[in-house]
Amino acid sequence: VIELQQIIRNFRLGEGVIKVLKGIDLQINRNEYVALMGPSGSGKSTLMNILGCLDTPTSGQYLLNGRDVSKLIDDELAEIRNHEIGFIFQTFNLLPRSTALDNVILPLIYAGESRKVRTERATNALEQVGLADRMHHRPNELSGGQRQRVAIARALVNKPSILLADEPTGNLDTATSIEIMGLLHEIHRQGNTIIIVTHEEDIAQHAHRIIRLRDGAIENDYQNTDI
Amino acid sequence: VIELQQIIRNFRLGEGVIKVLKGIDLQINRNEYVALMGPSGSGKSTLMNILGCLDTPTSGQYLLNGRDVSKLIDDELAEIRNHEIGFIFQTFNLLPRSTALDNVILPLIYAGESRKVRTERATNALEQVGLADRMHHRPNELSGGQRQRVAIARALVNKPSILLADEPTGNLDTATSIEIMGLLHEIHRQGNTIIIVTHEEDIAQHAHRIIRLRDGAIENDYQNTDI
Ligand SMILES: Nc1ncnc2c1ncn2[C@@H]1O[C@H](COP(=O)(O)OP(=O)(O)OP(=O)(O)O)[C@@H](O)[C@H]1O
Ligand SMILES: Nc1ncnc2c1ncn2[C@@H]1O[C@H](COP(=O)(O)OP(=O)(O)OP(=O)(O)O)[C@@H](O)[C@H]1O
Ligand SMILES: [Mg+2]
Ligand SMILES: [Mg+2]
Repeated sequence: VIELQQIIRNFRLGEGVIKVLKGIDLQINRNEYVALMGPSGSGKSTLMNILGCLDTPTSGQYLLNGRDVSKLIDDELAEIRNHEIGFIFQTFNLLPRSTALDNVILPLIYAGESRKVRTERATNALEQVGLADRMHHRPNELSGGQRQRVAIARALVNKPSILLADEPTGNLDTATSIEIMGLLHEIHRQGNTIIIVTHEEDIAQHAHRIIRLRDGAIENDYQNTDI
Repeated sequence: VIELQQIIRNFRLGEGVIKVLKGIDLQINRNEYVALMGPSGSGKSTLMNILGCLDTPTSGQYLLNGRDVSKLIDDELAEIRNHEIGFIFQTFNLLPRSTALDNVILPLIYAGESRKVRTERATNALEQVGLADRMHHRPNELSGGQRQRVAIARALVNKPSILLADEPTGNLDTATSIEIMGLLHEIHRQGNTIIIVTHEEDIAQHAHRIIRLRDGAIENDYQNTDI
């Protein structure tokens, strides 16, 4: 379902060029559950942004469900980002002046759902992450882990077939993390594809395959036999 | 050095009142190393904000080095926040349009240090967290873990005697976390007081004392005998 060929991503900074992804070759099939690990700064979020069609590689090819992403027009990309891919950002990226509920409703507005369906589904998603009693709080009236869970609910609400989760339990206590990993398992069980960035070995152990990045290149890519 | 008596913190939201801290009694002596744990939403960051003189309790008393914090004037509070207390925020709170270096220099400007000393100390602090080659990047040109390390460097640069760290390794891989915990140990060894919020048991094990919060009250407060 995902095929990356020689993906390179450079950033220009001042006079110099920073080579962040140095030629990534990667194939991920439908319904795989992949953990992406690696040191801080190794390029995990950058890779996730490319996978999520939020960033364009400097060179190389990205085939998503057989289609060359660089050849898609804006409308097709918007459709993919809204319906096929759910993204949980490392820094949440919530709208600061909207409530938790309105933040989770937003993707449903883009998807053209009716008001009744939107409120129902968003409320449901927030209940699933344990935030039923925080729906009308704005982000600055929520704890760090509660904001993270709003970001999770928002990513799930359009039932995407590919879920990209960048450190989804980074701000959660053990008990809440277990609940969230349970949610992800259910999504995986329904046939969807999950790619999770984590620096915690316990969380990575939930995945069937582990990919380790170092300095912008894949250092290791193996099946998780302890699962 | 820190004494909290019946600290209550309520938030008003719409028609209702949310009772976030429900009467905290706490005493922390000089040079203690305390881990503060508890479920998401239990009140850890709210408690840290009160300890850091960034928030005022609804009722109760906070004695810092024997002085009643509620009786201090603005200049005295600013002095405490700038010289005595270092705060690593759960959401980093970096200035988005300043470089990493300028973010770390900021507390030194408030402290009235000369330009030469400021640049030297800030550079040093960034080297200590492994960001020597990222000093001129702005936050949106840094990875999540790199931003976290800028926040750490900024908190240390005025050599505070009390360090409040809210999830300081939440976005860091294991190897980088070990380096940061090593830094904190050195600060502790020099006689300073450390309070660290963490949801990771491995990180909490570095502390000598563990305080567990639940629903805004202290559920458990014990010495870490495994250390
Ligand atoms: N301004 C506010 N208005 C209303 N409620 C608030 C406000 N700020 C925080 N809260 C509530 O206070 C509670 C405690 O928040 P706090 O940030 O202290 O939790 P925490 O223990 O740090 O959680 P986490 O581990 O998720 O970071 C949460 O339930 C949150 O929704
Ligand atoms: N806009 C940019 N300009 C220059 N360099 C950048 C930019 N964005 C990211 N970088 C650099 O790219 C590298 C990879 O960043 P990325 O966010 O992908 O890392 P990461 O693996 O997700 O790290 P972490 O675990 O800390 O979140 C970092 O060294 C970062 O400094
Ligand atoms: Mg990242
Ligand atoms: Mg918190």
